[in-house]
Parts: sequence; structure tokens; C-alpha cells
Amino acid sequence: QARIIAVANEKGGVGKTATVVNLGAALSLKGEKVLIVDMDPQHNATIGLGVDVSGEMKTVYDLVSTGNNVSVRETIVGTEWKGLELIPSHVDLAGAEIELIDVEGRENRLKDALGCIVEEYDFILMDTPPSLSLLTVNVFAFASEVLIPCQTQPYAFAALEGLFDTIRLIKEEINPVLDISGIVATFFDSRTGVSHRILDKLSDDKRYKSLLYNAVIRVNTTISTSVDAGKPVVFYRRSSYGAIDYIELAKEIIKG
Amino acid sequence: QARIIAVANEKGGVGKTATVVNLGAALSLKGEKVLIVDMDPQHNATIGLGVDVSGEMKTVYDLVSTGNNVSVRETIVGTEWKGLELIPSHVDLAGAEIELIDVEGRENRLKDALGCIVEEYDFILMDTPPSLSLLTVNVFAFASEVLIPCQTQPYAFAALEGLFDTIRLIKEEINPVLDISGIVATFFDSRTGVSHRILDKLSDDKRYKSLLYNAVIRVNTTISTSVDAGKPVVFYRRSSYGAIDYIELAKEIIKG
Ligand SMILES: Nc1ncnc2c1ncn2[C@@H]1O[C@H](COP(=O)(O)OP(=O)(O)OP(=O)(O)O)[C@@H](O)[C@H]1O
Ligand SMILES: Nc1ncnc2c1ncn2[C@@H]1O[C@H](COP(=O)(O)OP(=O)(O)OP(=O)(O)O)[C@@H](O)[C@H]1O
Ligand SMILES: [Mg+2]
Ligand SMILES: [Mg+2]
Repeated sequence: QARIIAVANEKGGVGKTATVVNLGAALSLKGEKVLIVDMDPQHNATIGLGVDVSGEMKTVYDLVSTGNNVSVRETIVGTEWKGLELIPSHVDLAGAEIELIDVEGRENRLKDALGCIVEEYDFILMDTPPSLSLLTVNVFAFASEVLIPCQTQPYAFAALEGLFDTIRLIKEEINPVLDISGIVATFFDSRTGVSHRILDKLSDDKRYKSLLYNAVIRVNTTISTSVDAGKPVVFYRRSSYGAIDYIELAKEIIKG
Repeated sequence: QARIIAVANEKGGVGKTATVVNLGAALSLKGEKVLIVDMDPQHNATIGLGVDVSGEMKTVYDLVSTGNNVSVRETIVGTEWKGLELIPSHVDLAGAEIELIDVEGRENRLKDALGCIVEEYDFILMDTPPSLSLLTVNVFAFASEVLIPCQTQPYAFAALEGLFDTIRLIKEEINPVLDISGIVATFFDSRTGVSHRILDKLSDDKRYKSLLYNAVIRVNTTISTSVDAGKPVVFYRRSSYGAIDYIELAKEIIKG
């Protein structure tokens, strides 16, 4: 039975996509069978995995929209790397919110579509847009865990409180098994005071300290360069900080 | 008559708030009278200007929601700096989307509320969340210009095409005077190849080259440190790259 993990934070640019792509790849490197679901219309995880959505390909849009009778297997694409598969996204996904406005059970479209493949993976990692849209709610309705990337910056730390409230509400109203499994500090820059200050705030705050992973993702330009190459950083340059940090995080998550 | 500028980009974390706060401050430093409107429920621009929204204060939420009869003047707060005023945001703003779902003319709530004060400022800068929500549409309906921060990173560059489409649609359907006034490159790091490559792509692409400001915002940790101090970077440390770059941008924007 797969661990179904939503990677979410309404604050933008904190490393959600970087975490889905690179943690997913690091888990596959450790022999886990991983499915990545790109639920962001900006389809950044799809780009980061080097997958080019051509005209014929089915995407997560086809799964959640009402017009199509597409089976989930038709939407799963392989990547260059063993044990790492993807359900790609597409810009059309932005229209799903309006299309589903009057549809009964619209928050469970993803869960209904993916329920039948859960046994085939060890991990399902889902990327979300930086907003609490119907797409993010669909991801929360299906997930059993939420992994929260938190940039070591003041705005990102300030966003945590609201995010915890949101997840508590989802747990009460939509998905009783949903829990926050962890917070991973990202963009850590040991040369700057603000990074240390925010990391200290995370480890001192009683709401967050027990959830904070030991693995910290350092700021590392190889992570962005690897996006350009359409490869996760662990497959782009194993010796980089980005690769080392995401492998550390993968080890910690596998231990559970 | 004020120049009414929306600072927007659906890609998260590209420096929208940093641009609103720091460009706004730099413009006020040059003697312009500036109003900042924080239309993001995460109220980051409010935090960045050191304004603490206490129980009694009226916010932009009071202006757009239906229950309150609040005049715009009640929502305007001064900051520590001359010529720089703010309409703060509040987390309650996230609820406005649902509350306004059946309200006639819901996209023009902000425009209707702020129309009467346009004569009193030289610039009105509006911060937006990283999504195309009703809040962002309200900002686009009121603005006459859109300033787009674009991080010199692959995902941010990829987001431009969709953003241009969105703005074209808003111009056709809601606000015929809306135009993109410029793109400002942000987080530029001269030490990394990816930054140079994306800056080159911006200046070579015929869709973007004529819109690209000469001023480039370099990556600079003083920008985040200044957030911690609740001060725009031009008032926190005038000699920093962040302050120098935003003053350059302000000069270019004043020249129009
Ligand atoms: N540790 C890191 N060091 C340096 N750059 C990083 C790091 N993690 C991510 N990046 C880069 O920073 C940018 C923001 O990260 P990313 O897009 O993954 O964040 P996000 O939370 O998914 O953003 P959005 O809110 O738009 O979905 C990207 O260009 C990415 O390549
Ligand atoms: N030029 C810069 N150099 C270094 N850090 C920066 C720079 N500009 C902004 N930052 C910091 O990077 C983070 C992201 O910037 P910011 O929050 O302004 O982006 P945004 O587009 O408003 O994000 P969101 O999409 O969440 O609204 C913040 O912590 C900010 O302080
Ligand atoms: Mg993302
Ligand atoms: Mg912002």
C-alpha cells in the first residue's frame, strides 16, 4: 500500500516542485517504486522530469474533468529512470476549477481516479499549486500525509500557521486520515543570519519542532540548473549539495 | 492621476511582494506619493512594511466584502515613511472568493472602492497572490498597467506565456485599458549560468524584449533581512544591492 503524500504550501516558490521531483527521484534511487502526480496547471514537475506533453498524451486534466472516459493507466508515463513514473499536468488543468463548479463530489475526482493503482507503488508524491484551489483540495482529499517545504525566510515561516489551519479543516470536513507528516526546511543558506534565525524558529516552535526533518535542503544552484536539463538533481549531479540533501531526506522518509 | 500598477505573476516566489514593497519605497524616496494595496491574504506586503494589523484596523477585506460599509479612507494606514501609505491585507481576505460567488460585478469591487482616491497619489502599486483568483482579477480590473517580476529561473520563464494569455483575456473581457508595462528580471545571480541563460532568453525573445526593464534585481539577502526588520530595503540599508537595484527600477519607471 503506497504512502500517499501531498507536497503543499500556499506560500509561493518555497520548493514544492523541487521537493516532489528530487525527493521522488531520490526515493527511486533507493529502490522504491514512485509515482509523481503533477496537479499544478503550470506543470513544473512535468518539465522538471523532462517530459514533453505532446498533443496525444493524456494528463491529470483528463482524469479530473468530466467529459473524458480515460483510465488512469492511460495517463501514466515512464521517465528515463527506473521506478519513477509520472502523471503529467497540462495548462488546461486551470480550467477544471470552473468546469467542476456544480459537479457532485468534485473534491474527490482525483481520489476516485487513482484509488485503483495505490497497491502498485511504494510512494505517490503530488505537487500542488501555491493556492487553496479545488486542485489542491483534490490532492488533500486523496493524500494520507502532507509534507510541507518551508523556505528559511520570514514570509514562508509566517505562512505555516494558516496552512496548519487549512489542513485541520480539510481533516475535519473532507479527509479524516490526513496528517502532516513533516516540515522540510529549504533554501537554507548557512552564510546568512536570516536563514539561521528562521531554522531556529522552526526548531524552537512547539507547533513545528517535532515535525521538522533533520535533513535540511541547502540553497544550491545545481537544483535550478538540473531543471534546465530536465533531470532531477540526483541524476544530474550526484555529488551536488542538492542531490546529497534530497537523498538524506529520502532516507529519513523511508524510515518513517 | 495615479499610475495604477498590478504586480503579478502566477509563478510563486518570483519577488512580487519584494517588488511592491521595495519599488514603492524607492518611488516615495524619489518624492512620489505612493499607495500600496496588499491584495494577498498572506498579507506579506503588510508584514514587509512593518504594519501590524490589530483587531480594530480596517483592511482591504472590508472594502471588497459585502457586509461592511467601510469607506476607503478608513482602510488607508500610514507607514514610517513619508509619501508611502498602505491598504493592509488580512487572512480573512481568503474568504472573499466564496463570499462573492453570487455577487453581481464581483470583479469590480476593488475598482469601485478605490476609484475616488486615484487623484491623490502618483502611484498605486498592488500586490497579488500567486494564482488567478477573484482577488487577482479584481486587481486587474482596476489597474491600467501590469508589472511582471520574472525570476531568472526556468520555471518562471515558462510561466510568462500563460500570464500573457491571461492578461490578454482580461483586457478583452473585463478591462480594455490594461497593458503590460514591463518585465523586471529578479533574483539575478551573475555567478550562475542559469541566471545568464534566462536573462538572455528574456532579452532575445521578441515577445518580451521590448518590455524588459534595463534595471535587473540581483539576488541579495539584505532583501530578506529587511523583511525581518519590517522595513523596505531602501530604508534598511541604502548601500545594499537590493536598494540600489530597486532605486534604478524606480528611476526607469518614473521616466515611463
Ligand atoms: N534548494 C534550492 N536551491 C536553489 N534553488 C532552488 C532550490 N529549490 C528550488 N529552487 C529553485 O527555486 C525556484 C522555486 O522553487 P520551486 O519552483 O520548486 O518552488 P514551488 O514551491 O514549487 O513554487 P510554486 O509556488 O510556484 O509552485 C525554482 O526555480 C527552483 O528551481
Ligand atoms: N532579489 C532578491 N534576492 C534575495 N531574496 C529575495 C529577493 N527578492 C525576494 N526575495 C525573498 O525571496 C522570497 C520570495 O520573494 P517574494 O515573497 O517577494 O515573492 P512573491 O512572488 O511575492 O511570492 P508569492 O508568490 O508567495 O506571493 C521572500 O522571502 C523574499 O524576501
Ligand atoms: Mg511548484
Ligand atoms: Mg507575495
